[in-house]
Formats: sequence, C-alpha cells, structure tokens
Amino acid sequence: MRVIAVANQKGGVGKTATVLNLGAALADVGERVILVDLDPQANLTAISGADEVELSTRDLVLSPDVALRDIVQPTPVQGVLVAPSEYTLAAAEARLASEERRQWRVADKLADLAEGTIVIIDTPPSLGFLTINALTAAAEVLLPVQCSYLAMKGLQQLLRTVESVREHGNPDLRVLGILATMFDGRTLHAGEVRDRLIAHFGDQVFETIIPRTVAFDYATVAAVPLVHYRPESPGAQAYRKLAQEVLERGQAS
Amino acid sequence: MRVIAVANQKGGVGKTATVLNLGAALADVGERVILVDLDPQANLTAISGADEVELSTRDLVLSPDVALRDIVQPTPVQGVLVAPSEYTLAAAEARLASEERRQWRVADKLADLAEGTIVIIDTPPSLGFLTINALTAAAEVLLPVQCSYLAMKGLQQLLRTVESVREHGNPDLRVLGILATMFDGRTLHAGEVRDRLIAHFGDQVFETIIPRTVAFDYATVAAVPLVHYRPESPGAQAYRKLAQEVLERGQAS
Ligand SMILES: Nc1ncnc2c1ncn2[C@@H]1O[C@H](COP(=O)(O)OP(=O)(O)OP(=O)(O)O)[C@@H](O)[C@H]1O
Ligand SMILES: Nc1ncnc2c1ncn2[C@@H]1O[C@H](COP(=O)(O)OP(=O)(O)OP(=O)(O)O)[C@@H](O)[C@H]1O
Ligand SMILES: [Mg+2]
Ligand SMILES: [Mg+2]
Repeated sequence: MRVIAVANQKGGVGKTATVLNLGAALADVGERVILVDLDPQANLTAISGADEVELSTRDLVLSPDVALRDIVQPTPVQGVLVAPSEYTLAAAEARLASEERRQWRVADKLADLAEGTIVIIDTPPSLGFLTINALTAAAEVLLPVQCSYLAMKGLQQLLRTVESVREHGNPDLRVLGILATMFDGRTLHAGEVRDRLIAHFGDQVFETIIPRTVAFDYATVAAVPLVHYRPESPGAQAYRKLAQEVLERGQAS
Repeated sequence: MRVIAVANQKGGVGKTATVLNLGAALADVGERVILVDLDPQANLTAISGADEVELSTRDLVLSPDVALRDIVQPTPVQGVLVAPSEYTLAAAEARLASEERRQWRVADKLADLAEGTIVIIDTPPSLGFLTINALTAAAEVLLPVQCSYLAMKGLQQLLRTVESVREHGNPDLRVLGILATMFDGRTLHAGEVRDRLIAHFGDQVFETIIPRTVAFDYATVAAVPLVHYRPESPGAQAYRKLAQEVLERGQAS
C-alpha cells in the first residue's frame, strides 16, 4: 500500500488537478486508487461527481466509529474511489483543539487497507491542521509547484513543515517528488524557474512537466479527469507520464 | 475613509496581485493607501519589500495596545503603506478561540484613521477567522474571480459568507464589485465564463478585465507592482482602469 499526500500551501497550483489526473492515470494501468479529499472546499469531491455526501472526511476525522470504507464512493473512473469532503470539515480543527492525537486522525483510519491500494490525499492551501493530518498519514508527499517566483519561496516553508512532521511523529515521510505545474511554454520565465528548481533539488524534480492548457477547465466542467476527457491532449499525456514516474519511484524504495 | 476587503477562498485567483496593483494605481492618482496583509503566507508583505517585520498584523490582532500606526511600513510605491503579516499570524485564531469580539479585532484597529485614507485588506484562501475579520472590518468587498468553472461554484459560497457577516455584525458591508482575473483571451472559455458572471450578477461585474500575462511574474521577481514595473503593459493598464472604476463606485455610494 502507498499513501501519497499532495501538498502546497500556495493556492491554485494544481493540487486537485494532480490528485484527480494522477489517480485516473494510475487506475488506467491497473492500480487500485482511493482519493481522499481533505479540503473543506471539496473541489475534488465535486469533480468526482460525489456531491451527494452523507458521510465525509469530516466524520472520518471526528468519529472513532467511522471507517474509510463507510465514506468512500465510486467515481466516473473505473478503479478510483473517492472519500469525499464537505465544508463542515473546516470546523473539525476547532472541535479537536484540545484532543489527544489530533494530527493522527487520518493516519489511524488508513491502517487496515487492502494490499496494493494507492491512497492519494488532496489538501487545502494552508499548512494547518488538515494538511498536517495528511502529512502524518502519508509515507510520501508530492509537491506541485507552479513555475513562478512566489512558488519557490513557498516551497522552502513547505519543506520545513515536512521536516517538522518527520521529527514529530512520522519519520517515514519522504518527498516523492517535486512537480512543475501550469508550465507556460510560450515564455522564458517558466523554464528559468524550473531550471532553478532542478539546480536546487536535483532529481527530486520529476521529469514530467504539466503544461498550462485550457483543456483542464473544459474537463472540470464535464466533471471528468482530463486524462479521460481528452486522452491525447498534452496535459493528459503528461499525467500518464507522471503516473509512470510515480510507479518507478515507488519500486525504487 | 474607505475600507475594502479583497476576498475569495479559492487559491491563486489574483487576490494579492489585485491588492498590490489596485493600491499602487490609486496612489498614483493621489489617494492615500494602506495595504493590510491578513494572510499568514505574507505574499503581499514580501512583494512590498517588508520582509524585516518587527510588529505585524499578528500583533495588531492579538495585542490591545498595538495600533495600526505601530506596524505600518513604507513600500517602494509613493503614497502606499503596508501593514505586514508573517506566518505566526496563523496561530492567532487558536489563541483567540475563546475570546470576546474575536471577529472585530481588525475592525477595532481601523477606527481612527485619517479622512480620505483607502485601506485595502488582502486575505488568505479560506473562509476562516482571518477572512471573517477582514469582512467585518470592511465596508466594501471586492471579489476577484478567475474565469473558470470552479470559480463560479466558489463564488456562491463566498457570497453566502458575505451575507452572514452582514447579518452578524456588519450590516454596512456591500459588494464593491466582481473582477474577472487571469482572463485568457486566446480561448472561448474565459469569455463564456465572464458572460455567465454578467448574466448572474449584472453590473456588479467590473467592466475592467485583468488579462493573464506573464508580466505579473516578472514584476513579482522585481518586488514592484506591475503598474510600476511595466506601466504600458495590458495588465498595468487594466489595473489603472480598475482604480478609476473603484473611485467612481465609491462616489456613487
Ligand atoms: N495545467 C493546467 N493548465 C491550466 N489550468 C489548470 C492546470 N491545472 C489546473 N488548472 C486549473 O487551474 C485552477 C486551479 O487548479 P487546482 O484547483 O487544481 O489547484 P489547487 O492547488 O488544488 O487550488 P487550491 O489551492 O484552491 O486547492 C483550476 O480551475 C484548474 O482546473
Ligand atoms: N493576471 C495575471 N496573469 C498572470 N499571472 C498572474 C496574474 N495575476 C496574478 N498572477 C500570478 O499568479 C499567481 C497567483 O496570484 P496571486 O498570488 O495574486 O493570487 P492569490 O489569490 O492571492 O493567491 P492565494 O490564494 O495563494 O493568496 C502569482 O504568482 C501571481 O504573480
Ligand atoms: Mg485544490
Ligand atoms: Mg494571496
């Protein structure tokens, strides 16, 4: 079993698009995938067609009796289940403010999954309680990074948070990789930023580059991952290539 | 005096770029501007060159004795001051969890500003404590909206939050306007989304459209607002036009 958190506190850098499309691409090559929505804004949930939510990740986090199998729902993608969220998840942090093991809530619920399952966790644009839960539950973290200047600054703080989670309870957590997203090939700027990422982080940076393309928005409107909506588009091909890199890096460890 | 909150819980839709460039464009036509950073990620603070922060919005929110004049710093833009933030602001919410008037912390500190000042508040990508403080302190809220499908969904929840703030303590709060940002003119999609915004919200939607252009990233690297870094670029012209609309809408009320 692999548990991968997708995290970056900067907003709108492609976390949700990555969880959705990486998940679909892995399922398309035979993997069993569970996508866990830990963002109260529930974008992943909405695009996965799971808007009628009875039990959600809010219940998973707050109620000891609720297991992951009680909340998962099918998605339009064969082989992909989703554990949906809803906006009441935002109140979970305050409800758990004085509780024991508050950062282990998600980890405890992933303990007894079937062998060979790949869990991918979507996180909100913050380094708060929910993201810490995701990082504590995961063995691997994938960092989508938009190729812009602000993204580099945020990455340093994000990596400090990853280090802090390793020291305070999850020493197994490692960086699966850094993914250049929303790459605008028409400009020099994006390439310069990615070069700087590689200079700094070497082969932690995935070879795959996710191009900026409007096809992602059309796929969102259709509530279908781009890898299914337009399988031959550059964005879809990139996420299939990412899936291969993720599988290879999983075997190497 | 005018207090304008810039808010949208979706990440990366141009909140900070709008605060920065609208503020600079207003100062360029003679207005006195204070930018207030209420985001613990402190992007506005960093781009305003205020990285050496002693007292910040965290102290403004937590300490009764700290006034706005104690924390504001000059910026590279004549006529624009910044009230900087830093990541410790993220802990403020938990510190105030049981306090009285916790949503009035910023409002109380804006009470005695000079006539004619325009305060613009930058907010984090969430509908939590800090955004509620901004909406409670402001008389007007500007909503930057990226022209994509997810943006429309988020807008409804954002407007419900605005309504809730009006009912629970700030009946003066009104929507100053809805701003189409990161508009990709090369595609049909952006225009369709903006048409839908206008169909739904009529003349709440600003006439100004902020185009998507890589010049914003170059300006960020230079730590200068685009309206100063490349005054003749389409993005700079758009924010100057927005400043005019903001001034006109202020007189109408
Ligand atoms: N490669 C891409 N090219 C163009 N648009 C993209 C791309 N990836 C994602 N998008 C779109 O950009 C917007 C932001 O992407 P997404 O929601 O995946 O980011 P996020 O990091 O999850 O945002 P948040 O921080 O708000 O959760 C969405 O409308 C999405 O459809
Ligand atoms: N019109 C535009 N065209 C191209 N890039 C832009 C534009 N406006 C902003 N950007 C860039 O896009 C990124 C996101 O913008 P910005 O930080 O202003 O959004 P935000 O809503 O404040 O994000 P967050 O939710 O993380 O606070 C930044 O790197 C910024 O420089
Ligand atoms: Mg997301
Ligand atoms: Mg911002």
